[in-house]
Amino acid sequence: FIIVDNVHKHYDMGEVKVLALNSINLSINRGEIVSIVGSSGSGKTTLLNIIGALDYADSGKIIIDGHDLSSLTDKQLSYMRRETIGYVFQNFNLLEELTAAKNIEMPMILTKKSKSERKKKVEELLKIVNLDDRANHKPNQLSGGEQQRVAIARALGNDTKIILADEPTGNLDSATGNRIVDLLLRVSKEGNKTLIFVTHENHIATKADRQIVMNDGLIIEDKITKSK
Amino acid sequence: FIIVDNVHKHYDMGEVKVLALNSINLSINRGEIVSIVGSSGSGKTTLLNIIGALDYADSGKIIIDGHDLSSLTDKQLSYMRRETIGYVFQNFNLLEELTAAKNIEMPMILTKKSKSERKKKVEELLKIVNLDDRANHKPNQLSGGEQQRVAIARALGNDTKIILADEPTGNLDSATGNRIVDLLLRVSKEGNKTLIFVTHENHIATKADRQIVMNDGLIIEDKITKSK
Ligand SMILES: Nc1ncnc2c1ncn2[C@@H]1O[C@H](COP(=O)(O)OP(=O)(O)OP(=O)(O)O)[C@@H](O)[C@H]1O
Ligand SMILES: Nc1ncnc2c1ncn2[C@@H]1O[C@H](COP(=O)(O)OP(=O)(O)OP(=O)(O)O)[C@@H](O)[C@H]1O
Ligand SMILES: [Mg+2]
Ligand SMILES: [Mg+2]
Repeated sequence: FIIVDNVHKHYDMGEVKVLALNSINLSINRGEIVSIVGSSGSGKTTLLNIIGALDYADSGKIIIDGHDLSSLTDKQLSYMRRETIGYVFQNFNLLEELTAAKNIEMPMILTKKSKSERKKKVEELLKIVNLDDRANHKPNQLSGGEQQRVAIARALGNDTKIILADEPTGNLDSATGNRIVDLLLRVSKEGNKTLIFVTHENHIATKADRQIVMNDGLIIEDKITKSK
Repeated sequence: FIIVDNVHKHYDMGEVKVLALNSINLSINRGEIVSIVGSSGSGKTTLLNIIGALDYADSGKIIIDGHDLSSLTDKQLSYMRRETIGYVFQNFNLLEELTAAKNIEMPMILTKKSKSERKKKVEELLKIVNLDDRANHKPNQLSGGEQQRVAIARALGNDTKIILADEPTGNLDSATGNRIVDLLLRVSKEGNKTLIFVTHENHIATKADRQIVMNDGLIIEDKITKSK
């Protein structure tokens, strides 16, 4: 369902070349739940950005739901980012000028949902992440963990086939963090979604069926943690 | 050394009043190492901001190193924020236009250090947080955990009597996170500094001598975890 085929990515810093991804090969089936762990700077976010069609590889193929990303038009890529992939960013990427409710609604605009359907979905999502009393707060009026929960709710609005979450519990206390990951797992299992989450917390990583370990731009381990 | 006396703080959201801190009383001695835990939205960042002289309480007293903060001039408050308190922000607050090295150097400008002393200190700090090969990257050219380490290095430059760290390991893998907290502990013990850190990771919280638990703007538990 997701194929990463011999992908390389580097960044140019003057004469120095930073190799972020070094020959990544990965194949993930529909409905699989995968955690990615690895040291700071090992390439986890870069890999997630490439799978999420937010960034390009220097070489290699990315195939998502049967589509080779390099063969899609800009319009088709936008559609994919909005309606096939839900993304929880490591730094949240919330719009500072919009309230929590409006931030959550954003990916649903330009879809077939009516205004009242969006409104209902936003209320539902605010409730699920325990932020119904923070709907009208803007990001700078929210705690770190509340901003993170807005980012998570936003990724769930379009019922996408793929959910990518980059350190979704980094700013959450243990109880809230566990609830949030269990929510992502439940939504994914019920919808046969493919869920890939990056985490540095071991008790969160072990909730996945499969665990990938990265180091220095390479996948150094890829193991099944649970048999279905 | 740090006294928080009957502090309250609320935010006005139209007709709704959000009570962020509800009658906080706290007394911390010089050289104490304190962790603060509590659920998302319980008031930890708000409390740290008030102790760090970055925000004001509605009522109550804050006394830092013998000074009642409400009696200080703006100039004296700036001095305190720069040379008495080192702060690691939950969202890093790095300057996007400056490199890692320049970000780390910032609090040292306007102090008595010469340009060459600052340069030497920045190199030392980059090394300590393992970012010597990332000195010239700007924040958007750094991974989440690398940005966090720049924020930590920046808080250490002025050898302040107080270090406040808000979720310093939120974006770090376990090995790096442990090293960073051990670094903060060592620097604090060697300099008889007062260290207060917020964390949601239990194995990090237990490294402190004393643990405070917050919930709904209140301190619900305050216990010594280690005898000296
Ligand atoms: N500027 C603001 N306006 C309105 N409400 C605010 C503002 N800043 C913070 N709050 C609210 O105050 C409460 C406490 O916020 P605070 O950032 O101190 O929580 P926290 O304990 O640090 O949470 P987290 O663990 O999620 O970082 C939160 O519920 C938040 O919504
Ligand atoms: N725009 C850029 N220019 C130069 N180097 C970059 C850029 N973006 C990322 N890097 C580098 O690429 C490497 C991988 O970054 P990435 O964000 O994928 O790491 P990560 O595994 O997500 O780390 P963390 O756990 O700290 O979030 C890092 O060492 C980083 O410094
Ligand atoms: Mg990352
Ligand atoms: Mg906080």
